[in-house]
Amino acid sequence: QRVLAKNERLAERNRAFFLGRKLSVVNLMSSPGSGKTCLLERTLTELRPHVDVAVLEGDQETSNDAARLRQTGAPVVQINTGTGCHLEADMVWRGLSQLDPPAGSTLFIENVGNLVCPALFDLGEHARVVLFSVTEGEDKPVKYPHMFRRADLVLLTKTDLLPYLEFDLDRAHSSITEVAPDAEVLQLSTKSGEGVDAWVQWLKRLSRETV
Amino acid sequence: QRVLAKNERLAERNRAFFLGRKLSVVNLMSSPGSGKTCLLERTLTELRPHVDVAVLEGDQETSNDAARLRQTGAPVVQINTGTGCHLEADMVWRGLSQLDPPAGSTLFIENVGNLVCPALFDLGEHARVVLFSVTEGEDKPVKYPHMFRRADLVLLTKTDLLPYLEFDLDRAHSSITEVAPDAEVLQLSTKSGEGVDAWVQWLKRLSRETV
Ligand SMILES: Nc1nc2c(ncn2[C@@H]2O[C@H](COP(=O)(O)OP(=O)(O)OP(=O)(O)O)[C@@H](O)[C@H]2O)c(=O)[nH]1
Ligand SMILES: Nc1nc2c(ncn2[C@@H]2O[C@H](COP(=O)(O)OP(=O)(O)OP(=O)(O)O)[C@@H](O)[C@H]2O)c(=O)[nH]1
Ligand SMILES: [Mg+2]
Ligand SMILES: [Mg+2]
Repeated sequence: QRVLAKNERLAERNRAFFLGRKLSVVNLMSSPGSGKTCLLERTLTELRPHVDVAVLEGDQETSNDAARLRQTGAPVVQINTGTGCHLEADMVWRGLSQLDPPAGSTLFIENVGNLVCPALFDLGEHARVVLFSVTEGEDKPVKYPHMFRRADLVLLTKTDLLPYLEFDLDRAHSSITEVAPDAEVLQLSTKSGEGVDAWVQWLKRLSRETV
Repeated sequence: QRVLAKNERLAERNRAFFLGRKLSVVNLMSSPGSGKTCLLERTLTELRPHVDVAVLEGDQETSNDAARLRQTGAPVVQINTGTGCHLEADMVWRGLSQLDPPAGSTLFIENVGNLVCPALFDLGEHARVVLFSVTEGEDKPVKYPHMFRRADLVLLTKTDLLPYLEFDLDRAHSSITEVAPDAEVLQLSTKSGEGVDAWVQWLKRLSRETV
């Protein structure tokens, strides 16, 4: 519990920096492989002509995801957590000094792929976005409630695969509503493009509200 | 580190119980939704006529998975970890006294869906099996190396979906080999039945070697 109290204090410090630099900050969380990086690749390409963007990329090991995202031209700093299973506020603080994002940017934090631990660690972000892919089964929200309960937005991803799955969309939506009645929900596919516009609009709205 | 040392001691105690009761114990781990429970449903049905089976089911919340597995007729005890992100040796000890499996059984432990934390907690098991579904991307082994490094067997699941994905099997296999050169690898689908026989043979071999 001392770890969480310390993290809360550092999250406050991050929040103050975000306010000072007029950043709009999104923390992207999901199971491993739900599509966070693919979504960011597409999002950075769509946003960059209109809005300054920057990325802090969290992974246990490798900088594969950072390398993929740098191809969009956006500034990306990779944070490796080693055996750690989530990003913490002090890692983000250190990453920010390296990244030095321009004022008014949208900052994306791609967290370590994990539906459990990242839910407990506030990074100072404005919005918590949880991805949940249709290939994982309908019941993830009720089975991993702590992550979904604190989500501002739930993205149901890879909807292009629905024709090949026995996935019950109604059950998935009621599983989300049961745990996170206030969360917004968008369905999307980075392959077919479904829902990507609505997501980009959601980001522009967040930026207007925070910056 | 004190937590891991205590867990090691308790894992030894579990191992002694497994030896005493002549159990063959498999710890199943993966990301959320990689197909652990679907595989167990199929496996328990195939094994039950030949071998005694029993299951300890680990989840943050709900007993959805235990209810699914009980439909096979196998004895199942559900362990809920709350905000915990993995099973620990003492939870398994407590579950064992409830389960009271017959001598000579194969005991399956379905761990909490998480590619990070369960890798650090020995439960006293004979074999660590890591599932990795083709829908998650090829690079999971190198990005979450601690889990794969300690795997005895890696199961590449949901291969029936390969025709609809841009998934490079060679890259996935070399990603596994890079991190876990000694692990055996099987491809399977609980939908098409591919690989299920080879998996059941692997289990029977394990049971002969341990019991
Ligand atoms: N069909 C389909 N596949 C997708 C979609 N989005 C991502 N994928 C696939 O899902 C796999 C994982 O995608 P990533 O974007 O790397 O997932 P991630 O959440 O960033 O993974 P980690 O960072 O390792 O947790 C890759 O094989 C992608 O091709 C989608 O919308 N449709
Ligand atoms: N196409 C296909 N889908 C599968 C296969 N195995 C599992 N699934 C689907 O994958 C989803 C998750 O399966 P589960 O078996 O519940 O996954 P799990 O690993 O037990 O999930 P958690 O216990 O929540 O971590 C479900 O929607 C299944 O229908 C498979 O071989 N092929
Ligand atoms: Mg990623
Ligand atoms: Mg399961």
